[in-house]
Amino acid sequence: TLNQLVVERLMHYYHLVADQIESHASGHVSSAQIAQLLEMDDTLVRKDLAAIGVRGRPRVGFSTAELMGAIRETLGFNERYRSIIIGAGRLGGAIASYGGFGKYGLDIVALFDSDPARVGQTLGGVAIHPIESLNAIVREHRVHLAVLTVPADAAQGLAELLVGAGIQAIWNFAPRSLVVPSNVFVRHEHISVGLAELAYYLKRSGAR
Amino acid sequence: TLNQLVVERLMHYYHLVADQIESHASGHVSSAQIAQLLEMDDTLVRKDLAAIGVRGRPRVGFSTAELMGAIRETLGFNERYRSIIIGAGRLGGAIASYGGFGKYGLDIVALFDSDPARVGQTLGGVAIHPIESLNAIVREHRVHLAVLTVPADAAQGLAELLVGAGIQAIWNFAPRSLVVPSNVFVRHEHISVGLAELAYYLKRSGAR
Ligand SMILES: NC(=O)c1ccc[n+]([C@@H]2O[C@H](COP(=O)([O-])OP(=O)(O)OC[C@H]3O[C@@H](n4cnc5c(N)ncnc54)[C@H](O)[C@@H]3O)[C@@H](O)[C@H]2O)c1
Ligand SMILES: NC(=O)c1ccc[n+]([C@@H]2O[C@H](COP(=O)([O-])OP(=O)(O)OC[C@H]3O[C@@H](n4cnc5c(N)ncnc54)[C@H](O)[C@@H]3O)[C@@H](O)[C@H]2O)c1
Repeated sequence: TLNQLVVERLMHYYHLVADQIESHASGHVSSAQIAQLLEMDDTLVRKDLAAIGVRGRPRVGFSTAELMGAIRETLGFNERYRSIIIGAGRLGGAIASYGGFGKYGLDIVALFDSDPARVGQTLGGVAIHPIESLNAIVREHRVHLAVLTVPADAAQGLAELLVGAGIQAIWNFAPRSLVVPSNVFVRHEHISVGLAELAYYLKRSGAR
Repeated sequence: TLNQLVVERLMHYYHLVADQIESHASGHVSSAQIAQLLEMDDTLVRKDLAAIGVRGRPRVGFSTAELMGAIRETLGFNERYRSIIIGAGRLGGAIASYGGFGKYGLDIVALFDSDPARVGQTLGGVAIHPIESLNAIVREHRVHLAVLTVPADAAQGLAELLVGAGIQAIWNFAPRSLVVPSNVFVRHEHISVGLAELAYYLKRSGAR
C-alpha cells in the first residue's frame, strides 16, 4: 500500500509527463529530469517508480507511455467509480461541468440539491435530484463516492445519510471535519496547497 | 528554499494540527503522532520542522501554536498579497465567496469577466470589472497574483495581458499549460490529487 505522500508524488510525475506528452516531446523521460523539475532526489523518483513496477533503461530512461499507464493502473484511474455530487451550486456546478475528472475514473451518475429551484435542472448532462431521493439512488446504483459541495452546516447530516446508504468514500469540500465510521474514507479537500506555494513564492520574491 | 514536496508536507502538518486545535485536543503534538497519521517517517517530520525552526521538547513534543505559527510565517500567510480573479463564473465565484483563503494571505481586490451581464455585479463583496480595466487595475493596485478561472482558450491571452501589467504569479485552473517568462510563477491547479487518493482507496477496497 502506498501512503498519501507517494500518491501525491505519483500525481506530480503524472502531470509532468502529461505536459511533456502534450508538448510532443520525446517518448522517454529520465528520473534525473523528473527529479530536477520537481527539485527532488533522483533516488526517490526511481524508488517510487520501482514501487509501481516501472523500470527504466540505461541512457534511454522511462517510456512516458509506460509510466503514465502504470500510474493510471496503480491508482485505479482505469476503473469507473460511480459518483454523486451533493450541492449543485457554484463549486458543485464547476465540478459537474468539468470534463477533466473523467480520465481519473470519476463517473457522475446524479446530482443533488435541497433548493427546489435547482431540482430538475441538468448540469454537465446529469440531472439534479432532491435530497429525498438520495438514499434510494445511492443504494440502487451502488454509488461508491459522494462529493460534498454544500455549506459547512449541512455537511455532517449529509455524511450520515450517505453512510447509512452505503457510500464508501466522500470528497468533502465543505469547511467542516466529518465524523464517519472508520470504514468510510473521507478526503477533506482544502485547495490550499496550491495557494501555499503561491504565497511562499511571493514571500521569497519580496513581493511586498 | 523549501522545495514543492516540503511545502506540501508542511500543509499536511498544518491541516492536521488545525483539526486537532479545532477539536480542543492537547496544546502539543509529537512528531510520532504526525508521522503515524500521515503514514510517514518520524525522522522526516522532525527534519521538516527543524528546517522551519521548530524544535520539540522531550516527552512534551511540539507546541501546536508554535508549529502553526512557524508554518504560517515561513509560507508567507501573514502577509496580504493583492489578488484578482479573472472569470467570475462557477469556479471563480466559489473562490471569491469562500472566506477560507483569507487566512493564507489571499486579499482579493477585484474580479474580471468578459460577459457584460456579469460586469458590475458583486461577488463576495468584490466588484466585477470588464477586461478592458485589467491592465490599469493590476498596475494601480500593484496586484501580485491573478487567479485564472476562465475557459482553456482564453487562458494564454489573459496570461500575456497579466504579464504585461506586471503580475508576479498566476494560479491557473484552466486546463491549458501557460507560456510565461521565467520570472512569473505559475501554479497549474489540477484539484486531482484528492481525487487520485479517493480512486486509489476505492481500487484497494475492491470497490467494483
Ligand atoms: N475546499 C475548498 O477549498 C473550497 C473552496 C471554495 C468553496 N468551498 C466550500 O464549498 C461549499 C460550496 O461552495 P459554493 O460557493 O459552491 O456554494 P453555493 O452556495 O454556490 O452552493 C451550495 C449549494 O448547496 C446547496 N445546499 C445547501 N444545503 C444543502 C443540503 N442540506 N443538501 C443539499 N444541498 C444543499 C445549495 O442549495 C447550493 O446549491 C461551501 O461549503 C464552501 O465553503 C470550499
Ligand atoms: N483545475 C480544475 O481542477 C478545474 C475544476 C473545475 C473547472 N476547471 C476549469 O475552470 C474554468 C472555469 O470553470 P467554470 O465551471 O467556472 O466555468 P464557467 O463557464 O462557469 O465560468 C467561466 C467564466 O469565464 C468568463 N470568461 C470567458 N472567457 C473570458 C475571457 N476571455 N476573459 C474574462 N472572462 C472570461 C465567462 O464569462 C464565465 O463567467 C474552466 O476552464 C474549467 O475547465 C478546472
